[in-house]
Amino acid sequence: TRILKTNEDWAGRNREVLAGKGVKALNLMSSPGSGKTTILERTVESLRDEIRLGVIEGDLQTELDAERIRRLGIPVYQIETGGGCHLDAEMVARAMEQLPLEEIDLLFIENVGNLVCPAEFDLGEDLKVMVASVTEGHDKPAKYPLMFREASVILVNKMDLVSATDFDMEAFARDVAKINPKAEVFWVSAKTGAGFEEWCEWLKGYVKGKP
Amino acid sequence: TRILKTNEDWAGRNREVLAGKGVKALNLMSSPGSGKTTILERTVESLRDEIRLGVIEGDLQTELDAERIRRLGIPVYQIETGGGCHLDAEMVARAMEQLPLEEIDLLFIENVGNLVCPAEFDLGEDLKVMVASVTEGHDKPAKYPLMFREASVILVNKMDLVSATDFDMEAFARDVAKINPKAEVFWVSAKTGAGFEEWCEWLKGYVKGKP
Ligand SMILES: Nc1nc2c(ncn2[C@@H]2O[C@H](COP(=O)(O)OP(=O)(O)OP(=O)(O)O)[C@@H](O)[C@H]2O)c(=O)[nH]1
Ligand SMILES: Nc1nc2c(ncn2[C@@H]2O[C@H](COP(=O)(O)OP(=O)(O)OP(=O)(O)O)[C@@H](O)[C@H]2O)c(=O)[nH]1
Ligand SMILES: [Mg+2]
Ligand SMILES: [Mg+2]
Ligand SMILES: [Zn+2]
Ligand SMILES: [Zn+2]
Repeated sequence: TRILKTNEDWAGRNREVLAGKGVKALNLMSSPGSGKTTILERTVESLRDEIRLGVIEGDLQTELDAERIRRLGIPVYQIETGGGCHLDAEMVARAMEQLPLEEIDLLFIENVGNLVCPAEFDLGEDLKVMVASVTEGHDKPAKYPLMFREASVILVNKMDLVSATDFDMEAFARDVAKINPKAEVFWVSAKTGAGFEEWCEWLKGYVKGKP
Repeated sequence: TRILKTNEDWAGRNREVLAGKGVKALNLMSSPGSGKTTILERTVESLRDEIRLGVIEGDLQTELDAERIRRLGIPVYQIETGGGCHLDAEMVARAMEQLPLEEIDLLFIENVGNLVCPAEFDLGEDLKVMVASVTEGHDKPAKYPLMFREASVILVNKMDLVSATDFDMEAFARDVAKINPKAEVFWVSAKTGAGFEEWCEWLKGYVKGKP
């Protein structure tokens, strides 16, 4: 009989395949429009000469995000879920088959924009990275705690707009520390490039450092 | 045997109860942090002398949103889903039992911040109203079409920030027209009050006009 693979099975298999090819994978999550793709664009432009990068994009519909990454000349594959509110490990396994993994050191998986369930589905990634935008308000860690708890890195984006909002950086940082004291927090602007030196340094250390 | 009520059963029952008490109900949806609660605050301040208002709040955790509405002195009940990414009709039925419906003309149900599945669950409301923030980008109707298709009203919020973003109003309006040409679109700022006269006029007409 055909035993339906669980998400854990697929995730475990993905992790083996990626480890076998020496590829580090990050699962990038946020609300819709927090700036995941814009952050990827600037990250690729900063690191492409030092690290071999690849991207798997996840959306309900369209290739819009993959097209933005494709313009940068790195391998990218677009998953269209058709309506599903998160990526799962089987979708990612299929996408991995379409990418030249032996030519990639660091693979970003941009998940569907959703601050709830993507954090519950292991894709086979090494780490979860989330983006929070200052325009969304500083109460999101308290109101949507799961993803903030699961993330190893939190990028607080759109800092160029912070003075035009009532975003309270201290309240946000306090709530994050309560939920996930070990999280690495970067305050960035994908528009102006603020904070990207620190973020890219962290990425380089992560790719080169970890076994 | 106890037959498990489906969501449709609960929604139908809610609709009967609300119609019986002459209450109109709107299901308010958006991404996290688009401004649903801020829009409700300003709407209540503008209309409380003309229309008897009530609110059901839906979040994963905390009473933060209900506390903001309670300060305005109208009936409000907070649903905490614990982790669920959308409200369902049974949760709303329980919440309705906690509200003085005979004292309410217009009931807002603020759904969990999520641009995907809340649009798939009928709560027993009359209409779906969604909020899109200019800070999220103008590509959301194309990328997350379901909710834009289901909404009768679309409030484009944070217009006070539009010149600080690359939000293309024409592209957004074109994409909305492709998906849902009948949708009523209001361009508003819950911060400055821009567009609220039109929105509140529409609400008054809706509450007074419809059978
Ligand atoms: N002002 C400002 N705008 C930004 C910044 N980063 C992204 N944006 C804008 O935010 C909007 C959404 O950016 P995206 O990168 O498409 O967001 P996303 O998280 O990838 O969105 P989805 O994939 O649809 O969930 C666009 O209009 C961007 O131009 C930033 O640092 N500052
Ligand atoms: N500049 C500006 N900020 C706004 C506007 N409306 C809301 N905000 C801000 O946006 C952030 C989120 O607003 P909320 O009203 O809490 O958003 P929400 O959709 O209710 O969020 P959730 O319930 O957590 O999904 C807060 O920091 C608000 O101050 C607006 O019109 N302009
Ligand atoms: Mg994107
Ligand atoms: Mg709210
Ligand atoms: Zn989901
Ligand atoms: Zn859901």
